[in-house]
Amino acid sequence: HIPRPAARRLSLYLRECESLLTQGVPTASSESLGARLGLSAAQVRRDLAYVAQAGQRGVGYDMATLVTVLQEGFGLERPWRAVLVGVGNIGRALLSYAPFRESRVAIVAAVDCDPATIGSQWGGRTVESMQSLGEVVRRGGIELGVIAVPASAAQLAADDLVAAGVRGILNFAPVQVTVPEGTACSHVDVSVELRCLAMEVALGGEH
Amino acid sequence: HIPRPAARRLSLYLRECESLLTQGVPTASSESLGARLGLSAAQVRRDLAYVAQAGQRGVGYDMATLVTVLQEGFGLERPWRAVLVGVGNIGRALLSYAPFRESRVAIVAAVDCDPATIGSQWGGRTVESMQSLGEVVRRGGIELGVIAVPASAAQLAADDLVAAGVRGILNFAPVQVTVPEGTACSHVDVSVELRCLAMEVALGGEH
Ligand SMILES: NC(=O)c1ccc[n+]([C@@H]2O[C@H](COP(=O)([O-])OP(=O)(O)OC[C@H]3O[C@@H](n4cnc5c(N)ncnc54)[C@H](O)[C@@H]3O)[C@@H](O)[C@H]2O)c1
Ligand SMILES: NC(=O)c1ccc[n+]([C@@H]2O[C@H](COP(=O)([O-])OP(=O)(O)OC[C@H]3O[C@@H](n4cnc5c(N)ncnc54)[C@H](O)[C@@H]3O)[C@@H](O)[C@H]2O)c1
Repeated sequence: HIPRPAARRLSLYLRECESLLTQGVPTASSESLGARLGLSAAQVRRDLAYVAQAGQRGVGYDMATLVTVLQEGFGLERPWRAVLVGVGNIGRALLSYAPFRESRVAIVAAVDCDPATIGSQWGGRTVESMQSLGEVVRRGGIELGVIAVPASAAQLAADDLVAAGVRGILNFAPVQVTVPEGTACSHVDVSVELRCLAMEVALGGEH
Repeated sequence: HIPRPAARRLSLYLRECESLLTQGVPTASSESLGARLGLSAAQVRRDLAYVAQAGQRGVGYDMATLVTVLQEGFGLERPWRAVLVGVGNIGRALLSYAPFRESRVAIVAAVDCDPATIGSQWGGRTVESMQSLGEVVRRGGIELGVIAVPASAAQLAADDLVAAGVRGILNFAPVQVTVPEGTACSHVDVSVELRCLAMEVALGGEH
């Protein structure tokens, strides 16, 4: 059982190790991994203990091993497929982002309820109708959903995604959506991020 | 001193209270506030104790009082102004979002380095050149910056924002940027969010 804050940090270590590996850096210490992320070496060591990894004294962690272990440990050794619900400002940005076309977690389909948007193409995906969400999910072997509809439509979109069989939802709408036990749900709320940033500055950088 | 996770939850309570108030709901219990956010009543009470608020037994919290206290406690009773650096996919989505034109934390200006983008208008803001960032920040009384440039340009954008005098940065690029002590910096990384979601699903919803 890995708590979500630790899972998020482990995902950040995976990204840093992948980038070190592509730069030809074979090993890194917990100090240097931590420094890249603004974390203490002790935090890095504690987190990597979740995946039974310990660095070698004086050498550090082997980047190739860490990448493999982190990918396998979290089911990321295989591709994950997501469907986007809502192709507006945010939706178009996500579909236009090349890494989301073929990365380990890829947005492979998109649906919308607006006839003017249905049929349009973004980054090689053709927008389908909301009614065909169930079919899109089944046909595409899709396990994840991204909600980018207005707040008033977000809960309905979540219900439709759960009914279609997705097991995880990323919600961009500024409301909490309820999902059944067993469905993972996370939330990106840019308005809250901006507000928290202002709070931190108002508190004089105390955080 | 309020830890950042608590500040983030307090910002969520503020949003929920604002929305209850506009629906004409004068009070709410810690249970009902918690239920709207997937948090326990005890967590809500602990957090609101940071701003010296305690609910009345049997009645709960007064929404109008809570909104005022949360806004005042975090410097949100006055407007905050932000500048966007990078007007690409994400940048255009942020500029096209009506709430960011005039909300308590508003994106009032935008800069870019691409001549084809400089001069374009999005949501009533005209994109200026990266060279004029210092002038834009001074002229606009801007305290916050949003980074929406490619990863390779993110650190430079952060340095330019700090040099221009902003005190808080929200970074969308998938790299950590370093800022001096005293500058607040937070990070929205959609790729990490998607990856964490897949991890949660792979771990069988354990989180
Ligand atoms: N744009 C931003 O920068 C930004 C920032 C913060 C939060 N958000 C939130 O993200 C969400 C998306 O924002 P946006 O700016 O992309 O909105 P938008 O209005 O540009 O796009 C919404 C899209 O969803 C579609 N839609 C509406 N109801 C639907 C339904 N029931 N089923 C399927 N599709 C439906 C619309 O046709 C439209 O294409 C909103 O909840 C918004 O509050 C956006
Ligand atoms: N689009 C998405 O959905 C998405 C998802 C996850 C992460 N991101 C990250 O968000 C950031 C922005 O992504 P995007 O898709 O909007 O990129 P984009 O390429 O569409 O836009 C980048 C913009 O930044 C400008 N720019 C480049 N260098 C600059 C500099 N030195 N100073 C000022 N402006 C500069 C470019 O002219 C362009 O307008 C990237 O770091 C990207 O990795 C984007």
